[in-house]
Amino acid sequence: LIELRGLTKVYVMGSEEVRALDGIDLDIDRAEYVTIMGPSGSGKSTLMNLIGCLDTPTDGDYRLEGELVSNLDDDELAAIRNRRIGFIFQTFNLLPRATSLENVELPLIYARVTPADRKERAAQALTKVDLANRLDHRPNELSGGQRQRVAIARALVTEPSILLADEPTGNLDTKTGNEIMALFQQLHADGQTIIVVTHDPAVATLGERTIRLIDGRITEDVRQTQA
Amino acid sequence: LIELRGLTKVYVMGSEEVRALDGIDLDIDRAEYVTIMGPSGSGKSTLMNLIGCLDTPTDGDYRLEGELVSNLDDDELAAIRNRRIGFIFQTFNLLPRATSLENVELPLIYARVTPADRKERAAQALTKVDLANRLDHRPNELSGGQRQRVAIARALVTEPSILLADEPTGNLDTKTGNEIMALFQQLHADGQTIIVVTHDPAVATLGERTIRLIDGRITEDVRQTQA
Ligand SMILES: Nc1ncnc2c1ncn2[C@@H]1O[C@H](COP(=O)(O)OP(=O)(O)OP(=O)(O)O)[C@@H](O)[C@H]1O
Ligand SMILES: Nc1ncnc2c1ncn2[C@@H]1O[C@H](COP(=O)(O)OP(=O)(O)OP(=O)(O)O)[C@@H](O)[C@H]1O
Ligand SMILES: [Mg+2]
Ligand SMILES: [Mg+2]
Repeated sequence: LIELRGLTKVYVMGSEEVRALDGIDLDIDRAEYVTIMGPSGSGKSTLMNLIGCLDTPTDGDYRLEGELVSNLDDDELAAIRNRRIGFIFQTFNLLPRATSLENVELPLIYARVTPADRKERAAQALTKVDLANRLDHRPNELSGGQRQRVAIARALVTEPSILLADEPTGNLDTKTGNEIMALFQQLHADGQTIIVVTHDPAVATLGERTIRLIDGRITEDVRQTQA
Repeated sequence: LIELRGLTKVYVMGSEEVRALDGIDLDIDRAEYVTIMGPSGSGKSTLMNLIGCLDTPTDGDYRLEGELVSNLDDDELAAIRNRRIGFIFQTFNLLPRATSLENVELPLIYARVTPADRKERAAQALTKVDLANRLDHRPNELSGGQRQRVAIARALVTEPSILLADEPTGNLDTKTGNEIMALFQQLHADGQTIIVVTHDPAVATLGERTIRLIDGRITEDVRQTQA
């Protein structure tokens, strides 16, 4: 499903160069559940943004279902982002002037779902993350963990075939975090591909395979042996 | 040092009422190291904002060193916020167009430190959180955990007598998180008062006392017995 070859992302700042990703070779199959760990600043979010077609590499190739992503035009990329990929950002990226419900409806607007269906599906998604009583709150009227859950509901509402979650439980207590991971598990059971960046070892073990990044390179790629 | 009596914060939304804090009674002594835990949405950040003089209660009293905070004027409140309290926000609240160094210098500008001293102290604070090689980056050129560490450095640079940290390790890997908690420990050893909101039980045990919030009320207040 996902093939990365020599994927590199370099930021040039004046005379300095930051190699955020430094030659990533990685294959992820359909329906795999992969977790990614690594120190702060090691390139995890950069890698997720490239996989999610939100950014382009400085060098190297990214094939999605055999297609070279760099060959796709803007419309094709937008279609992939809106219909196939659900992205939970490390910093949530909610629309500040929209309510929880409106924020979660947004991907369904792109998918051309009717207004009545949109409202119902968005309300269901928010109920699944235990925010049924916060539908009309705007982000600044929500706690940190509630905003994170709105971002999660927004990513799940389209039932994406690829879920990319960048530190989805960072602002959640253990119990609420477990409820979210159970939702991911359900999605995986339905055959979807899940990639989770996490600093929490307890979350990392929920995947079938854990990849470690240090300084923009993969240093470890371990498949959990399952009973 | 800190006395809260019947502290209440109610948000009115149309015909609904959200009781974010519902009658908090709490005493915190000088040089105490307190951790606060509780489910997402239970009122932890609201409590921190009130203690940090960033918000005012709907009801109840807050005495800081015996003084009723509600009786203080804007200048006195600003003086408390800028010189006595260091605040690490759950959502960092960095100036987006300033560099790491400039963001950390900001509290020192209020404290009327000379430009040369400011730069040096800000650089030292950033070095302590392992960001010496990121002084010139702006927030959008930093990883999530790097932004969190800039927010931490900014709160520590004034050597505050009261440190309020709202989920300071949420975006950090275990090793980096331990380094940050070691900095807090040093500050505490110097006699400062530390209050940390955290979802991480490992961080909560570093305090001398753990308070639990549920639905805006304190349900538990446990002093760790120390060897
Ligand atoms: N626009 C940019 N310009 C320069 N450097 C950048 C830019 N964006 C990111 N970086 C750098 O690239 C590196 C990787 O960033 P990335 O956000 O991928 O890290 P991360 O692994 O997600 O970290 P964290 O766990 O803290 O979220 C960091 O060292 C960061 O400072
Ligand atoms: N401006 C507001 N209007 C209405 N409700 C609000 C507002 N701000 C916060 N709330 C509500 O107050 C409650 C407490 O919020 P708070 O941010 O203190 O929670 P928290 O314990 O810090 O949660 P988290 O662990 O998710 O950060 C939440 O249920 C939130 O929805
Ligand atoms: Mg990141
Ligand atoms: Mg909070």
